[in-house]
Amino acid sequence: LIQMEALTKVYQAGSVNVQALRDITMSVDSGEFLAIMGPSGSGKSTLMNILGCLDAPSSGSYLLDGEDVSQLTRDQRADVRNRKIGFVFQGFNLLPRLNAAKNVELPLIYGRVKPADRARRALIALELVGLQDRAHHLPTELSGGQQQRVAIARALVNNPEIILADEPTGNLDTRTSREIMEVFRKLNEKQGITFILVTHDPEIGAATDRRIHIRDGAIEGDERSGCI
Amino acid sequence: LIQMEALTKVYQAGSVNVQALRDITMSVDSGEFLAIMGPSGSGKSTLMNILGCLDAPSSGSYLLDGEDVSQLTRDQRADVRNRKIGFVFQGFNLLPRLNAAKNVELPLIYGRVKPADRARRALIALELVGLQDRAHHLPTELSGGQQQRVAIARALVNNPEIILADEPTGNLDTRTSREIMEVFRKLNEKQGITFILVTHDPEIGAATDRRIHIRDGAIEGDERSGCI
Ligand SMILES: Nc1ncnc2c1ncn2[C@@H]1O[C@H](COP(=O)(O)OP(=O)(O)OP(=O)(O)O)[C@@H](O)[C@H]1O
Ligand SMILES: Nc1ncnc2c1ncn2[C@@H]1O[C@H](COP(=O)(O)OP(=O)(O)OP(=O)(O)O)[C@@H](O)[C@H]1O
Ligand SMILES: [Mg+2]
Ligand SMILES: [Mg+2]
Repeated sequence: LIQMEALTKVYQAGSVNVQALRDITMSVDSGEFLAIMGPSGSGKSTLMNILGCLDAPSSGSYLLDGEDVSQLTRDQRADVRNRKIGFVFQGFNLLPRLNAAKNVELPLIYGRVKPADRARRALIALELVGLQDRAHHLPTELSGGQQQRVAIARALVNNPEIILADEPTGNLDTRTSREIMEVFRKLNEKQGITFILVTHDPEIGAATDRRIHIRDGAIEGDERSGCI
Repeated sequence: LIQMEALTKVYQAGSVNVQALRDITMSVDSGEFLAIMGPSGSGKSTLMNILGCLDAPSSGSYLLDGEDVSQLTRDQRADVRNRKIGFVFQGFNLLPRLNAAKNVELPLIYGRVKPADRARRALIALELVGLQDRAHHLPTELSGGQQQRVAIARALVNNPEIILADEPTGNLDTRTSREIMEVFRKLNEKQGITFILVTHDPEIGAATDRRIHIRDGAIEGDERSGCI
């Protein structure tokens, strides 16, 4: 499903070059459930942005479903993203003037789903994350963890092929984190959705099948559960 | 130092009343190092906003250094806040057009510190959180955990009486979290700064002297380390 080869990403901040990703080669099969882990600043969100077609690499190639995404135009990338990928951003990125339900509906508007169906599907997604009673609250009227869960519901609502979640439980208590992981697992098992989660939490990492470890922009480990 | 009596906070979202805090009575002595813990949506950030004089309660009283803050005007609250309190927000709240150093300098501008001293003190604060090499990056040029650390540096730079930190390690890996907790502990021991941390992380909670547990807007537990 996903194949990255010798991928690099260099940022320029002022007069300095930041080598955010160095020579990343990795592959992910359809239906996998894995975590990307590593220290703060190691390149996890940068990698997720490229996986999610939100950003282009500086060099190297990224094949998604056999298609070379690094060669697409911005519009073509946006189209791939909207059809195939659900994204939970590290900063949630909710639209401040839309309530929870309307934020969750956004991917369905792109897919030209009728209003009544959008509202129904958004409510189902909010129920999955335990927020049906907050459907009409604005983001500013929600707790940090509730905003995070709205962002998760928005990523699920379209039944995408792949869900990329950047620190999806960073603002959640232990019990809510486990509930969210159960939701992810069910979607993975029943609908075959591929999950790539960025996390600092070793407990979340342990609940996945495979962990890719990143440090200073490079992969330093790739291990699966059940192997000793 | 802090005394809350029968404090409540009710929000209105649309036609519904949300009872975010119910009858909170608690006191904190100068120099304490404690955590506020509880499930997502239980009222922690609401309590922090009132402690930090960013918001007023719906009823009840809040005495800070013997002064009834709930009766102050908005300007008077802002003055207390700027002099006495350093705040790490759950959402970081960095100014997007200022780089890390300039964001950290903000509390010193209020205190009318000279530009050369501001720059020096901001750099010291950034060194404490390991980000001296990112001083000139904008928030958008920083990782999530780096933005969180800039927010922490900004809260420290003024040597306030009290530091309120809402989920200060939510975006940090284990090692960086421990380094931040060491910085907090040193400031508490050497300068007597009072620390109130909101956290979901039991490891962070275990590293404090006292934990106040909140559920559905009410205090359901208040326990200290070293007592059985
Ligand atoms: N402006 C608002 N209007 C209406 N309801 C609000 C508002 N702000 C917060 N709430 C509600 O008040 C409750 C407490 O919110 P708060 O942000 O204090 O929770 P929290 O404990 O910090 O949660 P988290 O751990 O998820 O950050 C939540 O149920 C939330 O939906
Ligand atoms: N637009 C940018 N310009 C310059 N440098 C950047 C930019 N965005 C990120 N960086 C740098 O690239 C590195 C990797 O950032 P990234 O956000 O991928 O880290 P991360 O692993 O997600 O960290 P965290 O766990 O703290 O969220 C960091 O050192 C960061 O300072
Ligand atoms: Mg990140
Ligand atoms: Mg909160």
